[in-house]
Amino acid sequence: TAIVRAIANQKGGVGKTTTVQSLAAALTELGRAVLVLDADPQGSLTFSLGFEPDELDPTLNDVVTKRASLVDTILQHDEVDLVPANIDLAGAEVTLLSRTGREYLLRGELADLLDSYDDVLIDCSPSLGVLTINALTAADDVIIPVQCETLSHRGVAQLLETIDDVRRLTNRSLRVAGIVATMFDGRTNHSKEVLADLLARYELPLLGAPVRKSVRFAEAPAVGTSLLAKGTRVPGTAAYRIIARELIGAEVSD
Amino acid sequence: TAIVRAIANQKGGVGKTTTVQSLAAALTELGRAVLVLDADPQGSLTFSLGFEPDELDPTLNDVVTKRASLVDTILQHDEVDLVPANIDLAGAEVTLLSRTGREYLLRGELADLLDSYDDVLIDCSPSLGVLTINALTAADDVIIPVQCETLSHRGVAQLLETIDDVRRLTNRSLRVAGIVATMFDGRTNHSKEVLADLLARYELPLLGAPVRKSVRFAEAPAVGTSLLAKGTRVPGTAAYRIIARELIGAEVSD
Ligand SMILES: Nc1ncnc2c1ncn2[C@@H]1O[C@H](COP(=O)(O)OP(=O)(O)OP(=O)(O)O)[C@@H](O)[C@H]1O
Ligand SMILES: Nc1ncnc2c1ncn2[C@@H]1O[C@H](COP(=O)(O)OP(=O)(O)OP(=O)(O)O)[C@@H](O)[C@H]1O
Ligand SMILES: [Mg+2]
Ligand SMILES: [Mg+2]
Repeated sequence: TAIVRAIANQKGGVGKTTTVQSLAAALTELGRAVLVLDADPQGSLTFSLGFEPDELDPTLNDVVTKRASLVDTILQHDEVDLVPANIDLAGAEVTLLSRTGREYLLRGELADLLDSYDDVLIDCSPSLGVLTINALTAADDVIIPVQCETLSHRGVAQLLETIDDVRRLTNRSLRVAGIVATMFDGRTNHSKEVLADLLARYELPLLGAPVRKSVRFAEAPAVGTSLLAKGTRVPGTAAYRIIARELIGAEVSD
Repeated sequence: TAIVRAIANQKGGVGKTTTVQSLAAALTELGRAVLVLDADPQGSLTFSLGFEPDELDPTLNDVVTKRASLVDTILQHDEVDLVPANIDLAGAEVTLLSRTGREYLLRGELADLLDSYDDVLIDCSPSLGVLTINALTAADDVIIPVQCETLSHRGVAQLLETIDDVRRLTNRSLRVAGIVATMFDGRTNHSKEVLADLLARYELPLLGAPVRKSVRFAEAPAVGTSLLAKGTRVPGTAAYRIIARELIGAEVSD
């Protein structure tokens, strides 16, 4: 049965979407069947996989409004299967506000799909609202991408508090898999200092190796496929491959 | 009477907070009295000005829950006056959901303060929720920071649609001042191509000059003051000074 992982950090622009797409591609290379789920009304993951979010029907919002089931929304991409999202999803906070058990929507919908995949990766929006709480309630573990800069570091304490709440209230077995250090700039001390402080302060494991900054990552979303699938060789793609192997417990043999 | 400007882009991590802090410092240098308002539950602006968000009382959330008026929350900093925020503000979406005229809260609260300042800058969170709608309803104009990368570019069309809605429904005179190109990397073509495409596609003015990437900006929040106030000389600080002059119609004489 699939392992469900939420990729979350309410700080914006830290590499959540890039991490989901890159890890999904790396896990596919290792022969795993992967479903990715876009839980961000921005639809960045949907767009990064080459789809035009506003032209899709149904999407995750149709599951929230009960017009469709999750399996009806699944799109196939050369790398992975995708549950897409678009801006309609911005209404989810209000749609779900008074619904009993609103935190368990994703967990319930994913239950029937767990036998069809090895990994489910959920891309969260930059907020701790109802969609991110749904992702944390549905997940077995959480991966926290952190840009190694002061402002991104601050949100981690808040996120860990929210994870504690979820573990206490809606998902007793939720674990933190660890931190992915994204957009790492090895040339400056700032990245190194922030990373060292982060790991010491929160006693969280660093997954694999830091992912180095490369403009190739910023260019990739325009062509609708991950750097890994394109065969682009930058230090960052190797780092994501190491992280994927570590997540599934495979021997790292790079 | 003060000009109210909302600094908004629902894409995360594009430099909204950095732009508010840097422009505020540049406007202060030009002799303007500036109030900045943190409308993001993350409290990044509050933190970047050297305060510890969780220790503050009252904050913007107390204005939302009617425990305090806006003027009660104002903190003085060597550069600017600040209306602070912390994570309590994450409850605003729910608190305001059924309140009549909920979009006009900030505009109403700011009305008494407009005679005390020349500029009010509002730092928005990475979402198009009720707090950002409040900022757009209270604002005279909107400044859109955009990181010159594909994923950040996508959100601009959505934001312009939301601005059109606000102009039609709650703030007839809202203008778009223009785009601030943040974290510009002059060494690669990607930044240049995305910027050129952005300006052509949306027919928006580019304010001043692109703000070049520098790790100094990522380091600044840790010391609680802007690069401009510290006297750090990087291309980015000069760009923010040019943008500030352009905003107030002053002769650019660098
Ligand atoms: N290793 C890297 N090197 C350089 N750029 C990167 C790297 N990883 C991601 N990026 C770029 O940084 C920007 C932010 O990344 P991304 O959109 O994945 O972050 P996010 O956390 O999902 O943002 P949001 O909070 O808006 O959902 C994107 O333009 C992306 O292409
Ligand atoms: N010109 C620049 N060069 C390099 N780094 C920068 C620059 N401007 C901002 N940064 C850094 O980039 C990161 C994102 O910037 P910032 O937090 O201001 O964006 P934001 O849009 O306010 O994010 P959020 O969506 O989370 O509110 C921060 O670590 C900031 O210090
Ligand atoms: Mg994202
Ligand atoms: Mg910010």
